[in-house]
Amino acid sequence: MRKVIAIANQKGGVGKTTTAVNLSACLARAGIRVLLIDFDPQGNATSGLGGQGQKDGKDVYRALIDALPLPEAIVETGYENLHLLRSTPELTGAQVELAARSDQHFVLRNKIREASLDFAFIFIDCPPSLTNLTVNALCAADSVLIPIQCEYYSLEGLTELLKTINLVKERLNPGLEIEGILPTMCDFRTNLSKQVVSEVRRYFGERVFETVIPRSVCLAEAPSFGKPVIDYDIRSQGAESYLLLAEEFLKRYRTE
Amino acid sequence: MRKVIAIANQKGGVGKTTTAVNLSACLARAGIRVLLIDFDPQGNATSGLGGQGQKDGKDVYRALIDALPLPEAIVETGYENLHLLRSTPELTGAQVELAARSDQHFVLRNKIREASLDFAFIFIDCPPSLTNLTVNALCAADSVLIPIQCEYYSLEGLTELLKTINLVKERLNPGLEIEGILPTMCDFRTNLSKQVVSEVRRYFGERVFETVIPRSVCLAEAPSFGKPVIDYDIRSQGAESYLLLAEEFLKRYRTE
Ligand SMILES: Nc1ncnc2c1ncn2[C@@H]1O[C@H](COP(=O)(O)OP(=O)(O)OP(=O)(O)O)[C@@H](O)[C@H]1O
Ligand SMILES: Nc1ncnc2c1ncn2[C@@H]1O[C@H](COP(=O)(O)OP(=O)(O)OP(=O)(O)O)[C@@H](O)[C@H]1O
Ligand SMILES: [Mg+2]
Ligand SMILES: [Mg+2]
Repeated sequence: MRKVIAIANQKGGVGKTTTAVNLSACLARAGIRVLLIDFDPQGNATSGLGGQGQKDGKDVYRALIDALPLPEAIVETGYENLHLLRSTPELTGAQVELAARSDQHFVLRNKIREASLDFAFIFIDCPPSLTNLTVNALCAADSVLIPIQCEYYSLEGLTELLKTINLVKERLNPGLEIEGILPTMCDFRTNLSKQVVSEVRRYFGERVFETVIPRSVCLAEAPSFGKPVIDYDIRSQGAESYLLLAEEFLKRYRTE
Repeated sequence: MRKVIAIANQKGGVGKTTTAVNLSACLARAGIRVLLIDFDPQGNATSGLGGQGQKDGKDVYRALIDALPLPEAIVETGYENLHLLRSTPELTGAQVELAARSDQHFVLRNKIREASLDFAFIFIDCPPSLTNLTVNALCAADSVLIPIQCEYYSLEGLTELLKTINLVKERLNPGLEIEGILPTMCDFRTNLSKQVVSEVRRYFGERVFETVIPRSVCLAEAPSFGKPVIDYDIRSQGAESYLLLAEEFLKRYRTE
């Protein structure tokens, strides 16, 4: 069984990278082989796992544009079962280069398909935009995990994102499903968070994860040490919530 | 005197829109004529001022691509002295259409120049990316205001952004300056915020605003009412900090 999951939302700063890094790390800790693809030129998932600044030419730009085989571009992270395809700022240039190709939407999908990788889950951390990098990720994915901040602007952008997902499903990737909507940075002392979560559950019902990620400063501190939060402070609320999310996530697949 | 200021940072969720809406509103309240251009297809600055959903065809896409004269596209906001050029999701399509033009980087600049607008300040709220929408804004601007969250990922992206700004300054817009770096969402109870602010001040010295914007839930609540925070709750810390920022900002220009 292998599943490819894009973590996407064009709204900025909603917890895409934090979810990509920490969900992958929790699953890897449970003994599951996971690959994290950093598909954002900012490279936050790369540095969140301590992988930045290496000059060995192993990164997603080289794999996509210079045809470096995926198994050669993928690196270890120092965390058992967790592997990484790093991103670099050159990936910004890939937007233009991909657009010139006849298979422009399927470059990443084809790359993953041609390499017989033995990961149970492949996560793709997307940039905050609906340009062809995110479209490539949606075409490579079996499903989309959508983090949303418990705030107004984030809620507003959800309709636009779902429109784009439906378009990709209709025209490019009929198998694309929604993995779930994940409320993040929730501060239940405020009415705003309570209102947004209840509105999202009313609207999207079953598609919303039961697990809600609280605002927890450890989640913002851990990246400066290049560590997932379970390695930085496993007793923190942030770590606990992502461990719970990993459990809820696995329940969906265990039965298969 | 007229000054065009781009509010930009490719890192998502750092407070670009919140700064664009609230700094504009505070300056307008002080009697200064201000135009806010929403240059993000997400349209958060438009809805932050209650301007979303109008079907009158007055928006930045129509002005750029269909050649609607700027004075006709600009609308009032209900706040004296504050005018808005709305954004719509079609702006996403403009990225491709702009790229096909010979003057691709200067379409917004030329549009502003050909309309003799009588605003003291024109702010441009940018999307979270370094694509040609942000480049257009940097080419139209006299200076760039850079909000940064008091967290690690935001700090990391700053170097990449400054590289892009220098490239635009060298090749496209020699007059481009840095208006300032604005620390936002600071929670001084945490070491993380203290460390990031002190690191930014050490690195960038004078270029960092003295005013620091605290994390204040009113700033996240106000947009759901389509109001700037000074209209939503003027006694809140969020409102106070943006009024202080407007004062600090004006001191730079008063002397001229
Ligand atoms: N639950 C949380 N509690 C506290 N801080 C958080 C939480 N989740 C994320 N953060 C912090 O908030 C900021 C934004 O999160 P993150 O970078 O993961 O969002 P993103 O959606 O990936 O952003 P971008 O749109 O730029 O890719 C980061 O500094 C991160 O450390
Ligand atoms: N100082 C603050 N205190 C509390 N919440 C804030 C503050 N500034 C912004 N916010 C909230 O944080 C979220 C991100 O802010 P905002 O949308 O302004 O960032 P942005 O940089 O414009 O995001 P994007 O990259 O998507 O354009 C919003 O929900 C906003 O309401
Ligand atoms: Mg990210
Ligand atoms: Mg914004």
